[in-house]
Amino acid sequence: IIRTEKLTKVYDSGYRTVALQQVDLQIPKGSLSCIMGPSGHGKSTLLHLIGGLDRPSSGKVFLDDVELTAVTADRLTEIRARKLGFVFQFFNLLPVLTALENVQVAMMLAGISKREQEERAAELLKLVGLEDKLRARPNQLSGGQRQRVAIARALANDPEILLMDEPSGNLDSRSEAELLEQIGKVNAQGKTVVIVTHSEKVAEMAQQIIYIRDGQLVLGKEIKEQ
Amino acid sequence: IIRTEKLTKVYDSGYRTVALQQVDLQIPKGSLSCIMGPSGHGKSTLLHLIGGLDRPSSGKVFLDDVELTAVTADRLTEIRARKLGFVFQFFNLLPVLTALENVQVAMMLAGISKREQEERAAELLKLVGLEDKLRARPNQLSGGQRQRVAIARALANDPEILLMDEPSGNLDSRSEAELLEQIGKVNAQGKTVVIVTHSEKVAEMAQQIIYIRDGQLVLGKEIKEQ
Ligand SMILES: Nc1ncnc2c1ncn2[C@@H]1O[C@H](COP(=O)(O)OP(=O)(O)OP(=O)(O)O)[C@@H](O)[C@H]1O
Ligand SMILES: Nc1ncnc2c1ncn2[C@@H]1O[C@H](COP(=O)(O)OP(=O)(O)OP(=O)(O)O)[C@@H](O)[C@H]1O
Ligand SMILES: [Mg+2]
Ligand SMILES: [Mg+2]
Repeated sequence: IIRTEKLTKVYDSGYRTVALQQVDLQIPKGSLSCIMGPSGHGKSTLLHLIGGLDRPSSGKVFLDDVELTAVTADRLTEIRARKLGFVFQFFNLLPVLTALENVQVAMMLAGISKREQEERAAELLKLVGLEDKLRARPNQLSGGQRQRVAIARALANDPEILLMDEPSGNLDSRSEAELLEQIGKVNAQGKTVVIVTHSEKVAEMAQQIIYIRDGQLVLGKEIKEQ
Repeated sequence: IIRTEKLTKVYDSGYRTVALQQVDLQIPKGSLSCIMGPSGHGKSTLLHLIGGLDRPSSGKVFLDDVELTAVTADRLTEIRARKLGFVFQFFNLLPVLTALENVQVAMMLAGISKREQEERAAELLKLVGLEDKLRARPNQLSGGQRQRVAIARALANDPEILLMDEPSGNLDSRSEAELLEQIGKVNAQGKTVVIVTHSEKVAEMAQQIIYIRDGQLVLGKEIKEQ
């Protein structure tokens, strides 16, 4: 279970922007939630705070009763490595590594043998349709292929919680359907999934829609008016 | 009008991939075309070759009867600066420049005064809903905001031909609808528009759908079978 209390993020690097204000939400264990809302209104910011990749200006984030906003940086790194898989909106692949190596990197802290890492990475890349591209580097891959490497990497350490920022933004409808099938399986195994998305197809799978406008949580009935 | 003859692109940097083979197509002046097809099958490659941003392995590209594949690099740069606006799949914004400056850069070769550049850039950014972000740098912008800066930049030199690689991949449905409205207006002014897209909404506006699978042009009736 993921929980936030009065989560607030203000950027002030010469340009003051209130990206998130007073967000209170609950994500039950094993659920599939979608974060939706207009461009620039705080969705990626929220996902990064939930995943402990960034610190809020004020407010708290709880992951399985551990207050992420109160632990040390080392403890945070260890929790993320063990429990979280993150797909970034722009992938953040390492340009000098191959697709296979990019996926293996996510398994480094988990005590898996190098041989087993390679096998598992190859398996995951096959799952997302990239078996012919194992040794390709990101600049030799199409936009959607890079996105799929990022997805494979997020699944690599078999995380309890999968956080995905617009995972099908660069995928055609068939690749998106295949991805949704994979996500459905992962969720059926009991994993908690949170997806930022603009896609109606992805939203159809959600048990909960978290709607963010102007950095604030918008409740059910207000969405219909927009 | 844009025309290609037996357009072929093979990548061979240690990983041989036939990205495009023998593509023959025609894009009438003032039309709106969409390039669609599965992820990794050659759409971005095709758009880059049409826009003279890359050279084919064999075959020809004609832009208004000028053979892009035969002219000098300087002439190609001049044609692109005068006639083309390009939106990249991953934007290619300059990280050290603000949103305003990124849009102004596209006007540098067109002999427009600096003052006029600033006014026009501000106008275009306002058009895509970014009037509050003129002095923000790309790393201070959300994914969809960066995409919109890239779109404003492509419109900056008032190009005859607008080439866009998945321009709404990071936009919510409302921002996408606003973008489509803008594209409709640009097309109504007589500009030729070619859009790589996975979006059905964008495809609905097209007079021609160019379907690419496995690097080859797929004709109308074959699409329905997939
Ligand atoms: N520099 C390169 N070296 C080797 N192969 C490459 C290179 N660039 C692209 N490719 C390959 O060319 C093929 C076509 O890529 P392209 O980017 O045109 O696909 P796309 O249709 O735009 O895909 P997407 O919808 O995912 O963006 C892919 O298989 C890709 O791996
Ligand atoms: N480092 C930063 N400095 C200043 N402002 C920032 C910074 N990062 C993000 N912002 C601002 O915070 C707001 C929310 O950004 P965020 O990336 O969360 O939006 P988003 O909902 O994910 O948008 P999109 O759908 O376009 O990806 C935006 O107005 C953005 O300009
Ligand atoms: Mg975002
Ligand atoms: Mg592409």
